Amino acid sequence: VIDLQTIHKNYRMGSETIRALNGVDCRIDANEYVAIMGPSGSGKSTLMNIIGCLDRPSAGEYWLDGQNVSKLNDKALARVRNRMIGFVFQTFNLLSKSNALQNVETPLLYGGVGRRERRNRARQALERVGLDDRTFHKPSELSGGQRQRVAVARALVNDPAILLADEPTGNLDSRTGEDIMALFEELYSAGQTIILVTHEPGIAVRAKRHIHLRDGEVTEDYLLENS
Amino acid sequence: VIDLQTIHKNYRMGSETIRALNGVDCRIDANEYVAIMGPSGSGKSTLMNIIGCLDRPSAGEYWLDGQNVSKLNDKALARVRNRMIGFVFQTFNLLSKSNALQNVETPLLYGGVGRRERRNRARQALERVGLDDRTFHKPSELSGGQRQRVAVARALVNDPAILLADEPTGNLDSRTGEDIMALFEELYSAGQTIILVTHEPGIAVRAKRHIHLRDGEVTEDYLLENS
Ligand SMILES: Nc1ncnc2c1ncn2[C@@H]1O[C@H](COP(=O)(O)OP(=O)(O)OP(=O)(O)O)[C@@H](O)[C@H]1O
Ligand SMILES: Nc1ncnc2c1ncn2[C@@H]1O[C@H](COP(=O)(O)OP(=O)(O)OP(=O)(O)O)[C@@H](O)[C@H]1O
Ligand SMILES: [Mg+2]
Ligand SMILES: [Mg+2]
Repeated sequence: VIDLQTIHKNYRMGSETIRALNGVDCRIDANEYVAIMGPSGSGKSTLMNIIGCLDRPSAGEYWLDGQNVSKLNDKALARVRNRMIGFVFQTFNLLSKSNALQNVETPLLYGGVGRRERRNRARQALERVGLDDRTFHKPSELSGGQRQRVAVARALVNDPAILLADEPTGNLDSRTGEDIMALFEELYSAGQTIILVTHEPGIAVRAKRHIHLRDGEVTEDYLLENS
Repeated sequence: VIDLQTIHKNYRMGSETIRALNGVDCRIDANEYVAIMGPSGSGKSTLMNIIGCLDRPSAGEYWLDGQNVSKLNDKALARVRNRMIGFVFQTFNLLSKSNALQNVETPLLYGGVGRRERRNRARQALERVGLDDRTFHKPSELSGGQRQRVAVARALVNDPAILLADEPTGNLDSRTGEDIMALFEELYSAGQTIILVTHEPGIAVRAKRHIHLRDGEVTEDYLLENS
């Protein structure tokens, strides 16, 4: 369902060119559970942004669910993204003027879901991440781990086929992190495709396939033995 | 050097009162290395903000280096903070319009350090966290872990007596996280007081004393055996 062909992403900084992704080939089928790992700055978030249709490659092609994403205009791209993809950002990217409930409702607004159903679905999503007692708090009135969980709830509320999670437990204690991983397990069993970036081996071990990045290139890509 | 006496921090949300800190007593001597741990939402960042003079308690007293901090006005508080404390925030709090070098220089500006010395010291701090090739990047042009390291560099540049680090390795792969922990070890050996919040046992084990929080209260406070 995800087919990346020789993907490059370059940034021009004055006279220098930074090759954030330097020729990445990668195919991920539906209902796979993949962990992307690698050193700080190796291109993980950049790769996630391209998979998540939030950014376009400098070169190469990206086929998502049989469509050549690079050929879509911004409006069509946004529609595909809203329909298929849930994204947990490394830096959360919550709306600071909206409370937790409103933040989680956002993807449903875009999908044209009615007000009452939006409210219910957002409430349920917050409940699933243990935040039903924080629905009316704004991000500045939440702890770091609570903001992270609002970001997770928002990514799930639209029941996306593909969940992309960039360091989803980075700010969570082990028990709360476990709850989130258990939630991902449920989604995976229900048929979702899960791609997560993590630097924690204890988290990565839950995935079925590992992809390692270094300096914008894939250095390893393997299935886990006993999974 | 840090003496917290029956510290309370409350937030009023409509008719409800959230007790982020519910009677915390805690004394930390100079040149201690403390790890604060606890579930998401237990009050760790709130406690750090009070220790770091960024927030005032709702009740209780805080004596820092022999001064009753609660009695200082904002200007005097800012002076004490700038002189004694380096803070790595859980959400980095970098200036988005400034590049890495300018961000790291910020505490030195406040301390009235001359331009050339500021530049050199900021450059050195960035070098110590492995970012000498990213000095002119703005936060939006940096990876999550690179932003985290800029936040660490900024906290160190003023040679503060007390380093407060809230989840300083949350966005770092293990090798880069190791480099940061080795840096903290150096500072500790040089006499600094280090207080870090972490949820990773592999990081916490480097500290000499552990304090556990739950629901705004200290539930455990012990020295590590073989340290
Ligand atoms: N401005 C605020 N208004 C209302 N409640 C707040 C505010 N700031 C924090 N809280 C609440 O206070 C509690 C403690 O927050 P704090 O940020 O200290 O937790 P934490 O231990 O750092 O959590 P985490 O590990 O998730 O970062 C949380 O339950 C949070 O929702
Ligand atoms: N807008 C930009 N302009 C210039 N360079 C950039 C930009 N965005 C990212 N980079 C660079 O591209 C490289 C890859 O960034 P990316 O965010 O993908 O890394 P990452 O693997 O997610 O790292 P981390 O684990 O620290 O989050 C980094 O070296 C970064 O400095
Ligand atoms: Mg990243
Ligand atoms: Mg916190």
